[in-house]
Amino acid sequence: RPRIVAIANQKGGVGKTTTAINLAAALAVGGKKVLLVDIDPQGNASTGLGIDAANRKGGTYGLLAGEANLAESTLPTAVENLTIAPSVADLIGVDLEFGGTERREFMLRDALREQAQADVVFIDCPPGLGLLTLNGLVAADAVLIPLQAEFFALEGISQIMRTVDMVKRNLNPALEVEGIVLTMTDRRNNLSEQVTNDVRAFFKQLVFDTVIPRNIRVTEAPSHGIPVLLYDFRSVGAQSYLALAAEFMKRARAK
Amino acid sequence: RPRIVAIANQKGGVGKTTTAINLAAALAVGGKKVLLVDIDPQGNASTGLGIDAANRKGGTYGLLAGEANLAESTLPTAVENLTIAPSVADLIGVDLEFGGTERREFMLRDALREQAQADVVFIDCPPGLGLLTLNGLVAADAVLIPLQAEFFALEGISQIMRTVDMVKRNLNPALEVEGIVLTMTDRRNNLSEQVTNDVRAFFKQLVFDTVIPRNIRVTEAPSHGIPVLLYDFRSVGAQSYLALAAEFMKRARAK
Ligand SMILES: Nc1ncnc2c1ncn2[C@@H]1O[C@H](COP(=O)(O)OP(=O)(O)OP(=O)(O)O)[C@@H](O)[C@H]1O
Ligand SMILES: Nc1ncnc2c1ncn2[C@@H]1O[C@H](COP(=O)(O)OP(=O)(O)OP(=O)(O)O)[C@@H](O)[C@H]1O
Ligand SMILES: [Mg+2]
Ligand SMILES: [Mg+2]
Repeated sequence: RPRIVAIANQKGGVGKTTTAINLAAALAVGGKKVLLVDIDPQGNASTGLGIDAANRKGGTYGLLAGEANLAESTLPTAVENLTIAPSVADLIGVDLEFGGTERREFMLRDALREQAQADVVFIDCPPGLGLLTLNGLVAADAVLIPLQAEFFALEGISQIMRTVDMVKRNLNPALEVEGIVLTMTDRRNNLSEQVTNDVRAFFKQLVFDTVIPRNIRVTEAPSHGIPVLLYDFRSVGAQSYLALAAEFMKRARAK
Repeated sequence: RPRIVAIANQKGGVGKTTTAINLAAALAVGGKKVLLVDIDPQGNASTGLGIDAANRKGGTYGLLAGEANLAESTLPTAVENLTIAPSVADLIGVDLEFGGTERREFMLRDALREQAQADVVFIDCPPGLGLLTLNGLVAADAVLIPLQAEFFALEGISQIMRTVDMVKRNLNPALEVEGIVLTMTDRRNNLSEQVTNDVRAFFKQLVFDTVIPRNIRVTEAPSHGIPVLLYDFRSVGAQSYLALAAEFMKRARAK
């Protein structure tokens, strides 16, 4: 059974999608079979991996609605060992459409029950704490929380932690925190260093040693539809995600 | 009657809150009476203006739920002429709590009907296109769209434009696009320049001439609970928001 990890943080623009794409790719080039499930209506992970909107069929909406199984919803990517269940625009209406249904938080969990062909599954969640993010947290064994090294993002960390606790108590008792990954850090910037120090002091070993510095090559890669590892292997961004993948595996083995 | 402007973009982290705080402050120091309505459960605009969580009473949740009127929900800020209706944590549950009610998209519009004491009202919307953002768009005369000069943000611009069209057709025929504001631009960065050129070529005069460059003082100000104008008046960030305020007024007069 694959390990299912949701990548979530209600704060917008903190690097959820960038971490989903590049951590998944780094593990895949390392020989792990990885599936990326994109449940963000924006579909940035799907576009960032070069999946044309026309090829997405029912995508993850079909999975949630029970109209298609995982095998039918999954596509290959430009990266060997990395497959994706892409996002489609219909995801926008999920809160209002399924908000009143019985198993509304369990739709993704039920759809991923048959999954066998991967070692790791990552779920890229949208910003906010709506029904899509809840589905991601209920389907997951653990949650990885990207945290931008800035003030507003730091303010929001308690909200995602409270939500994880609520989900663990009421919907998914097995849910753990995989860890917190500091993103867009900048050693020359006092605020970034301060946020990094505060987060390590408070959350201790929950915080990955590996940080992802702000790096222009990371922002350029998705416009070419490939992960930064394939776009510029020597860049600080690519090397940081390789280091993150190694630490991810080390921490997973230690559990 | 004040002009009501929603600040919205479903893409996360593009500078909605930063623009809401600093544009509102720039207009206030210029002598306009401005009210900022924070309907984002994260409450970054409220914290960024120094409003302690303990002083927020029912906040904008009370407004939406019809439990308090605007006068009861509004607080002064450190900036003369700028008041705020702050966010409270109860906003998190609005989609599920009010998703099935009759006038679910009109709750904020109804609450702002009595508003008289301001020249301009800004509504800071959360990321995503949930019920809170819909309430912001239905209550507004116009929508201001901050757009980060990066690839994923550019990809999402068509989604917010489609949503604005839908709201205009079905819920708020008076809704206009106030304009698109390019944020976190960097003239030394090809991608940023390319996004800026693409957006101007496509959206033409909808795009404000004023851009907001990436500026570290902008990220530092909220940790002191004040707008960048009060934190570092000479900074590029402060001066850009003053220029944006001047252009905002010029464009509003021209309408
Ligand atoms: N290490 C980095 N260095 C530079 N830019 C980065 C880095 N990580 C992410 N970015 C950029 O920051 C922006 C936000 O990142 P991303 O879209 O991955 O965040 P997100 O949390 O998925 O956003 P949303 O909340 O909208 O889903 C993107 O334009 C991305 O290219
Ligand atoms: N001009 C700028 N220069 C540098 N940093 C900026 C600038 N504008 C915003 N930021 C920073 O970028 C981050 C995202 O901005 P902000 O929180 O205002 O975006 P948002 O769209 O409101 O996010 P959300 O989608 O979570 O509501 C914040 O940490 C903010 O301080
Ligand atoms: Mg994302
Ligand atoms: Mg915001």
